[in-house]
Amino acid sequence: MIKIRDLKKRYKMGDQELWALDGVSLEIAGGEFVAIMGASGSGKSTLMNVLGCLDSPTSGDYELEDAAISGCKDVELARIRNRSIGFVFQSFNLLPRMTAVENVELPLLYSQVRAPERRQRALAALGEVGLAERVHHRPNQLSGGQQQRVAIARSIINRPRLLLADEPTGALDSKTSEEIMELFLKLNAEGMTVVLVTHEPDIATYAGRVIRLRDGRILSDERKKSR
Amino acid sequence: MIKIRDLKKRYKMGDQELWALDGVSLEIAGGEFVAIMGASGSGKSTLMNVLGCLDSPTSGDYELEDAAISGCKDVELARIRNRSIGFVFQSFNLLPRMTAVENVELPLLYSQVRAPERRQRALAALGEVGLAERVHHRPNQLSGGQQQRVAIARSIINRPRLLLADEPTGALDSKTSEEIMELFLKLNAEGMTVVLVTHEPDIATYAGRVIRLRDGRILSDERKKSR
Ligand SMILES: Nc1ncnc2c1ncn2[C@@H]1O[C@H](COP(=O)(O)OP(=O)(O)OP(=O)(O)O)[C@@H](O)[C@H]1O
Ligand SMILES: Nc1ncnc2c1ncn2[C@@H]1O[C@H](COP(=O)(O)OP(=O)(O)OP(=O)(O)O)[C@@H](O)[C@H]1O
Ligand SMILES: [Mg+2]
Ligand SMILES: [Mg+2]
Repeated sequence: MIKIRDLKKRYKMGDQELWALDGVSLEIAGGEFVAIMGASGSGKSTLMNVLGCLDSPTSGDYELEDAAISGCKDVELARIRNRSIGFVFQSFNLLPRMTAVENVELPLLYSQVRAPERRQRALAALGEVGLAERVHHRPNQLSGGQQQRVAIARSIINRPRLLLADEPTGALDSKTSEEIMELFLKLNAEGMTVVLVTHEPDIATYAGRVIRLRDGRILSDERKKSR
Repeated sequence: MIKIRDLKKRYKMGDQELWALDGVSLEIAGGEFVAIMGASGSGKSTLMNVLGCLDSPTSGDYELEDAAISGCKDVELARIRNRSIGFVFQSFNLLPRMTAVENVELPLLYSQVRAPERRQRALAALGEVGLAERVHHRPNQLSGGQQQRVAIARSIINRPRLLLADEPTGALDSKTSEEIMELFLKLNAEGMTVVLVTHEPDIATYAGRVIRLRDGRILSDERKKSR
């Protein structure tokens, strides 16, 4: 599903260069559940942005479902993103003037789904993350953890083939975190590939494989022993 | 230092009412180190906003250092906030067009400190949170955890008497979290009162007292046994 080879991402600031990704190579098969860990600033969100077709690498190759991403034009990237990828951003990125249910419906606007079905599916997704009673609240009327859960509901409403989640439980208490991880496990069992960034070992244990980054490179890549 | 009695905060949405705080009473003495815990949506950030003079309660009393806050005008509240309180917001709230060091200097603009000393103190605060090499980056050139640390540096630059920190380590890996908690312990030993919201038991153990909220009320309030 995902093949990246020698991926590099350089930021230039004046005459300084920062290699946020410094040669990352890995393959993720369809249906895997992968956790990405590493210190603050090690390149996790940068890697997720490249995987999510939100950012292009400085060099290296990226194939998503056998399609070479590196050569894609913006229009093509947008199409791939909307149809195949669900993304939970580290800073949620909700639209402040729309309610929870309107935010969750957004990915369906690109599809052929009509308004009544969009609304019903968005309400169902909000139910799945425990927010049935907050559907008409706007982001500034929601707690931090509630905003994060709206972002999660939005990311899964299209039942994407690939879910990229950057710290999806960072703002959640342990009980709510477990509910969200059980939801991801269920979607993964139904075929969705899950790649999630986390700092918490308790969250990483839900994954079948843990990749650790350090200074823009892979430090280790370990699969769980099968039971 | 802090006395709140029967604090309530109601939000009205159409004809629905939501009591985010539903009768909270507590006292915190100067120099304490308190952790506030509770499920997502239980009222923690709402309580912090009232303690930080950013929001007024619907009813109930709040005395900060023996001054009755409930009756204050906005100008007076702003003066108290700037001089006595440091605040780390759950969503960081950095100014996007300013660099890290400019963001950290902001609280000193209200004081009599001149520009060269402001710059030197802001650089020192950024050093204390491990960001000496990111001082001229703007927020969108920083990782999530780096943005959080800029917010922390900004909150302590005035050496406020009261530090209110809402999930200050939420975006940080465990090593960086420990460094930040050691910094808070040091400032607390120097006399700063610390009230921090956290979901993580490992972070709460740094505090001498843990207050748990549920549905806008205090569920429990326990002090650590002294050693
Ligand atoms: N402006 C508002 N209008 C309506 N309801 C609000 C508003 N702000 C907050 N709420 C509601 O008040 C409740 C408490 O919110 P608060 O932000 O204090 O929770 P919290 O304990 O900080 O949660 P978290 O751990 O998720 O950050 C939530 O259920 C939220 O939906
Ligand atoms: N636009 C940019 N310009 C310059 N440097 C950048 C930019 N974006 C990110 N960086 C730097 O690249 C590095 C990696 O950032 P990234 O956001 O990928 O880290 P991360 O592993 O997600 O960290 P965290 O755990 O704190 O979220 C950081 O050191 C950051 O300062
Ligand atoms: Mg990140
Ligand atoms: Mg909160």
